[in-house]
Amino acid sequence: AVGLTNVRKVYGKRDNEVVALDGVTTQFRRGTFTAIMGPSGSGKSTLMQCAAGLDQPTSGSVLLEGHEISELDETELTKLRRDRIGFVFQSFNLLPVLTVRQNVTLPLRLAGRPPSRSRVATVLEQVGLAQRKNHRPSELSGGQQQRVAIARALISEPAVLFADEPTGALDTRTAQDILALLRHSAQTAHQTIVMVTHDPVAASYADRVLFLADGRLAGELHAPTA
Amino acid sequence: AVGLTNVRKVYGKRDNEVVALDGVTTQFRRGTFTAIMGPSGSGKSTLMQCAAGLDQPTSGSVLLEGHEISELDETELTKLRRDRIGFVFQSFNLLPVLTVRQNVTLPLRLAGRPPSRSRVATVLEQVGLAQRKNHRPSELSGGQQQRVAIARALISEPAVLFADEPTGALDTRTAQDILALLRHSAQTAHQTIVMVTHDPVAASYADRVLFLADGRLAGELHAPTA
Ligand SMILES: Nc1ncnc2c1ncn2[C@@H]1O[C@H](COP(=O)(O)OP(=O)(O)OP(=O)(O)O)[C@@H](O)[C@H]1O
Ligand SMILES: Nc1ncnc2c1ncn2[C@@H]1O[C@H](COP(=O)(O)OP(=O)(O)OP(=O)(O)O)[C@@H](O)[C@H]1O
Ligand SMILES: [Mg+2]
Ligand SMILES: [Mg+2]
Repeated sequence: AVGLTNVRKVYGKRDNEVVALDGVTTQFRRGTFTAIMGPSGSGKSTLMQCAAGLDQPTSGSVLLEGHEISELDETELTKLRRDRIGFVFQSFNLLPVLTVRQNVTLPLRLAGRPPSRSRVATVLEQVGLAQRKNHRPSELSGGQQQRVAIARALISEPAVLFADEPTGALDTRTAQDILALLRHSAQTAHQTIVMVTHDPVAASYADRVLFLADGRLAGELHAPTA
Repeated sequence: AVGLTNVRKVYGKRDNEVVALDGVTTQFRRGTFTAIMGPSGSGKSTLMQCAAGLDQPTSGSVLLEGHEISELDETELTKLRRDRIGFVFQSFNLLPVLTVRQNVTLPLRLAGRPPSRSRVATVLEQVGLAQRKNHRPSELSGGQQQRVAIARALISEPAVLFADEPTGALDTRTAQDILALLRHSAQTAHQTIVMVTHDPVAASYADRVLFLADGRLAGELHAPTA
């Protein structure tokens, strides 16, 4: 579903250059659940953004759902992301003036496919926020905001879900509910899930764990078949 | 250093009311390191904001460094916070147009006590960001932004440091460096540290752990004397 070949991402100019990704090659096959771990600043969010078509690599290729993203124009790329990709951002990126319900349904409404009342209710129930749908992000706790971001990414049943530290603000029990939800989606809906985490418990829900260090893949672990 | 007596915090109006804190009474004694744990939405951030004088409780009293905060006017409260309190926010609250260095030194400059070059260098070194001092928050990873927020709170050597999930965005190893730094400050500088976390490893660095659920204290654990 997603393939990266020799992806490099460099920020800044000559003297001020930061090499965020230094030649990453890997596959995220359909229906698999991959966790990505590594030190702060090792390139995890950058890798996710390049893989999801949110950022163009400096060099190398990204094949996303069969499309070479460097060959797509902005409109085609936006359409591909809107129809096939879900992204949970590390800093949530919720719209402060919209309610929980409006934030969660926005991408689908922009795509011209507004979700049914019952679909919205289901997703809010799954992340434990059914009671808060008319509140705004500033009236929610950190973990509640994170769950709104998760609901927004899940509601469109994306072919590929990218989640950048989706349980960072959650207590252990809520985190486990969310992780079980993600694993269930991968198994039953054949969704491809790519999740950055530094929580080993979260990583244990995945089929495989990739380790990133200094912008390069430093290792890989496969889960024992359950 | 900080005492809460029957603190209640209610948000919203009649039909839409949310009781974030439901009568919390506790002490954070000078030189102690307390961790606060509890489910997402249980009132941890609200407790911290009331204890630090960033928010006024609906009822009950907060004694902060000897001052009853409901009796202070805005100017006195601002001065108290500026001189004695450090706060690491759950969502960092960095200023996007300022560099790392400017963000870290801002509170002290506003207090009319700009820090020396070497003090700034020391603090940036302690959080592992010496190389990035001229970058802006948007050019940093999530964990790097969190560390800027930590450096900003530490640089003034506050009498009381409140840290709301300060290691949420950090990998295990960086988190341990930060936690060791905090514990060292509590022990050598007699700083009072109050830290919200849902990481049991982070909590193990504290002298005592308070458990919050539905806005009330639900239990307490004391660390075995080392
Ligand atoms: N301005 C507000 N209006 C309404 N409800 C609010 C407001 N601010 C906070 N709340 C609610 O108060 C409760 C406690 O919030 P708080 O942020 O203290 O939780 P928390 O324990 O820090 O959670 P987390 O672990 O998710 O950060 C939550 O249910 C939250 O939605
Ligand atoms: N716009 C930018 N300009 C310069 N450097 C950048 C920019 N964006 C990211 N970086 C740098 O690229 C490197 C990788 O960043 P990235 O956000 O991918 O790290 P990460 O592994 O997600 O870290 P964390 O665990 O802290 O979230 C970091 O050193 C970061 O500071
Ligand atoms: Mg990141
Ligand atoms: Mg909180």
